[in-house]
Parts: sequence; structure tokens; C-alpha cells
Amino acid sequence: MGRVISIANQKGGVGKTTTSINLAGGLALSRKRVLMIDLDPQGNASSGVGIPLTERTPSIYNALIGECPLSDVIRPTETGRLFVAPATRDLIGAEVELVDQPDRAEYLRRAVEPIVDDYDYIIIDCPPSLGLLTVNGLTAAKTVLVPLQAEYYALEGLSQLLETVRLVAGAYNPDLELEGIVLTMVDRRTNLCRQVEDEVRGHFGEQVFETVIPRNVRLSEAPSFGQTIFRYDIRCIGAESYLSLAREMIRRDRKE
Amino acid sequence: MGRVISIANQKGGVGKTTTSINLAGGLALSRKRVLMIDLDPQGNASSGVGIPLTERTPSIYNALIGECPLSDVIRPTETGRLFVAPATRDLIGAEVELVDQPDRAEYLRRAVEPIVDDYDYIIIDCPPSLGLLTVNGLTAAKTVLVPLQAEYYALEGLSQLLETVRLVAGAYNPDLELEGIVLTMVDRRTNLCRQVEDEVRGHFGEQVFETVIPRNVRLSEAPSFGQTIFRYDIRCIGAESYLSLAREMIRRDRKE
Ligand SMILES: Nc1ncnc2c1ncn2[C@@H]1O[C@H](COP(=O)(O)OP(=O)(O)OP(=O)(O)O)[C@@H](O)[C@H]1O
Ligand SMILES: Nc1ncnc2c1ncn2[C@@H]1O[C@H](COP(=O)(O)OP(=O)(O)OP(=O)(O)O)[C@@H](O)[C@H]1O
Ligand SMILES: [Mg+2]
Ligand SMILES: [Mg+2]
Repeated sequence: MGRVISIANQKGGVGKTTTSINLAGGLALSRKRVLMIDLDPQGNASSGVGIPLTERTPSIYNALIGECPLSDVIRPTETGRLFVAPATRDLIGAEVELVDQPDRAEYLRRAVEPIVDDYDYIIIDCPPSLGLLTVNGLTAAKTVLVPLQAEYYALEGLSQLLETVRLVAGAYNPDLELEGIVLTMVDRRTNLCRQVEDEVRGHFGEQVFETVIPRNVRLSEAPSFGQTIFRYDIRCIGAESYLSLAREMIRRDRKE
Repeated sequence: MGRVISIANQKGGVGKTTTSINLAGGLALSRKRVLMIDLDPQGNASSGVGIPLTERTPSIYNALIGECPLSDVIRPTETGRLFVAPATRDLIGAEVELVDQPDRAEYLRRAVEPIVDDYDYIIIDCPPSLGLLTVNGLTAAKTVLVPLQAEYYALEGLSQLLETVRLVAGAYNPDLELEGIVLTMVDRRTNLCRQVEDEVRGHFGEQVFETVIPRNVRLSEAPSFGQTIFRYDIRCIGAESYLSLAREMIRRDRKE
């Protein structure tokens, strides 16, 4: 049974897409079979693994509204064992089209069900909002991974996100749990970063991954080549930390 | 007649809120009377100028749906001549509540009209999406200022944003123009940053502000004290660059 994990945080620019792509890459490197679903109309996760805009038809939008099965949308990437269901701007329309449907939160879960056993992990990259797309992502998932930038605004938004996770669990998905919190763009030279890390570990303890993702310019260069960090520069600290995150996640999942 | 400027970009974490607060602060320092409207349910612009969550009733949500006039929501800040209309999470509900109304894009413009002449500048901080709240922000505005992080994904999203601006102008606000593009979190030591800047200036020329905002940790520390950069550390490069941005904007507005 594939483990479905949503990468969510309504705060913008905290590293959701970078974590989706490189955690998925790290899991594939660890011999897991992985599907990444791009649920953001910006389509950053799709271009970050090299799927040009012209090759995204059909896209996750078509599968979400039931026009075709998800299997018709899934494509291979340059990385072995890593597949992607790409997104286009059409996805913006889904939020308006589905809002009046009584089962509006369950469209993605229904699309994922038929193929969930074909993968060890399914990673869903969510947009920076708590709207219907993210609610679909949380309803389809078994757990949610929260990338947290070590900054003030990101910390401020955390309680709102965790409350939404509880609401979605109560209304649509009782099994939904927190996979964990991963600190991103960490620069331990600054006071602010150290303060945020201390506060988060103090408050959330074990739920915070030991692995942190440091600020590393190679991570922001890789998407312009459509490559995961492992294909772009496997020796950099960004690749090392995402591989360590993938390994830590596999270890934690085994303990369950 | 107050100049209404929306700060918008659907890409998350590019510096919309930081630019809203510190441009508004820089304009107030230049003896302009300024209102900042927080249109993001995250409420970052409100906390960034020190309005606690408990002091945001009524909020922009109540004025937007017509429950009270905007003048009832406006509060002073620690900075002279700078006022704010704060946001709360209720704002998330507005997107769903207004979606079926025929004039759903015009709620903010109607709320702003009665008070527009009381200010020299009205700055609207938009959320990271192209949904109904941002459309309301673009419909109420005379111009739109686009903060652009010098990174690949931010550049990729620019064409989508400018297309949305054209669509909103055509449908709801024919006078809407681009105030300009301002490069944020600039670190000219990296190749990526220099490449993005060259590409943007090559393509958009005069529409890109000469002033760039460098990456400066003081800018990310100030919000945890609820202060603009000018009250937090007026001598830092972050304060200098936002004051220069405000001055450049005033100069450009005079030329029109
Ligand atoms: N650890 C890191 N070091 C350096 N740059 C990073 C790191 N993680 C992400 N970035 C860069 O920071 C920017 C924001 O990251 P990303 O787009 O992954 O965040 P996001 O949360 O998915 O944003 P959005 O809210 O728009 O979906 C991107 O330009 C990315 O390349
Ligand atoms: N020039 C800068 N130098 C250093 N840090 C910055 C700078 N500008 C913004 N930041 C920090 O980067 C993060 C993102 O900025 P900000 O929240 O202003 O972006 P935003 O576009 O408003 O995000 P959202 O899409 O969530 O609304 C914040 O933690 C902020 O403090
Ligand atoms: Mg993203
Ligand atoms: Mg913001």
C-alpha cells in the first residue's frame, strides 16, 4: 500500500516544491517507487523535473475532475523510479468548479485510489493556500509533511495550518496525521534562525525531523535545468540533506 | 486623489508583505499619508506593523462584505502618517461567500471609494494566489507593483501574473497599469541572481525599478517586533533600499 504524503503550508515560498521534488528524488535513489503529484496551478514541481508546458496534456486537472484516469496523466522523469502527474494553470478553474459539489474535498482521493498500490510513496505538492486544492491534498493523504522556513511569518502561520489539518481530519479523513515538520533554508549563523529552531523543537519535539535543509544556492539553480538536486549536483550540501531526509523518513515509517 | 497600488504576485514568499510594510513606511517617512490594506488571510502585514490578533475586530473582512465602512477598520500604527486595515483568517471565507455574486470582483473597490481622498497612497498586500481576493485587489487599484525574487520559479510565474493583470483590466478595471517590477532578496554574488536580473531588465526595461532590495537579515527580524525596518534599524541596508524605493516611486509618479 503506497504511503500518500501531502507537502503543505499556506505560507508562501517556504520550500514546499523544493522539498517535494528532492524528497521524491531521494526516495527514488533509496530504491522506492515514487509518484509526485503537482497540485499547484503554478506548475513549479512539473517544470522542476523537466516537464515542459507543452507536454502536460492531459494534466492533473483532467484527472481531478474525472475526465480521465490518473494513470493517463502519469509520466516518467529522467530519474529512475520517479514519476510525475504534472499541473497546468487549468487547475485554478477546479477550485471554482468544485466548490458547489457536496463531495468537493474527495476528488483527488478518488483519482488516486486506483493507482495507490503501484507506488511505495506518493508525494503531493500543494499550493500556498488553504483552499479547496490543499483540502483535496489533505483528504487524499495519509500524512502531511510541513516544510517550515526558519523565519517569523512562517512560524506565525504554523498554528493556522495545524488547525486546518485537524479540521480536514475531522470532516473528511480521520486517519490523517502529521508526518513531521522539516526546517528549510536554515542558516544557523543568524539569531532568528536559531531562535525559531529552538522554539519549534521545544514545542513539537519528536515531530520535527532531525535532518534540516540548509540554505544552498544549488537547490535554487537546479529547477532552471529541470533536474532534481541529485542529477544537478549530487555532491552539494542540498543533495546530502535531502538524501538524509529521505532516509530518516524511511526509518521512521518502518518503526510504525 | 489617493494613488491605490496593489502589491501582487501569486508566487509565494517573494517579499510582497515585506515590500508592502516597508514601502508604506518609506512613503510615510517621505511625508506622505499612507493606508496599508492587508488582504491576506495570513495577516502577516497586520502583525508586521504590530497589530495583535486580538485587536483586529472589525477587520478588512467586515468592510469587504459590507458589514461596516472601511473607516471603522482603519487603525494608526507606531509610525506617523501610516495607517492599517488589518486582516484575520475570516478573510478565507470571503472567497467562498462572494464567488456566486455577479459583482464579486468589486467589493474592495466599493469599500475603498469613500476614503480614497484621505490618503496620498493606499498600499494593498495581496495573498499568494490569483483567486478572488487578489482579483479584488487588482480591481480596486490604479496600478500594480510586482515584487520579483531573483530566482527561477519566480521568473516562471511572471507571465501568468501579467496575463491575469491584463484579464482583470479588460473585465473590471480598464485603467489598471503596471506600477513596476522591483527585484527582491537580491544577492549579486550568485550567477542565478545576476542572470535573472539581466533577463528581467532586458525584457521589461524602464518598468523595472532601478532600486533593488538586497537580501538583508534585518528585514526578516523586524516583523517579530511588529516594526517597520525604519523603526527597527534605520541604518541597515534594508531600510536604505526601501527608502530609496519610496523616493523613486514618488519621482516616477510626478513625471506622469
Ligand atoms: N534550501 C534552499 N536553499 C536555497 N534556496 C532554496 C531552498 N529551498 C528553496 N529554495 C528556493 O527558494 C524559493 C522558494 O522555494 P519553493 O518554490 O520550493 O517554495 P514553495 O513553498 O513551494 O513556494 P510556493 O508557496 O510559491 O509554492 C525557490 O526559488 C527555491 O528555488
Ligand atoms: N530582502 C529580504 N532580505 C531577507 N529576508 C527577506 C527579505 N524580504 C523578505 N524576507 C523574508 O522572506 C520571507 C518571505 O517574505 P514575505 O513574507 O514578505 O513574502 P510574501 O511574498 O509576502 O509571502 P506570501 O506569499 O506568503 O505572502 C519572510 O520571512 C521575510 O521576512
Ligand atoms: Mg511551490
Ligand atoms: Mg505576504
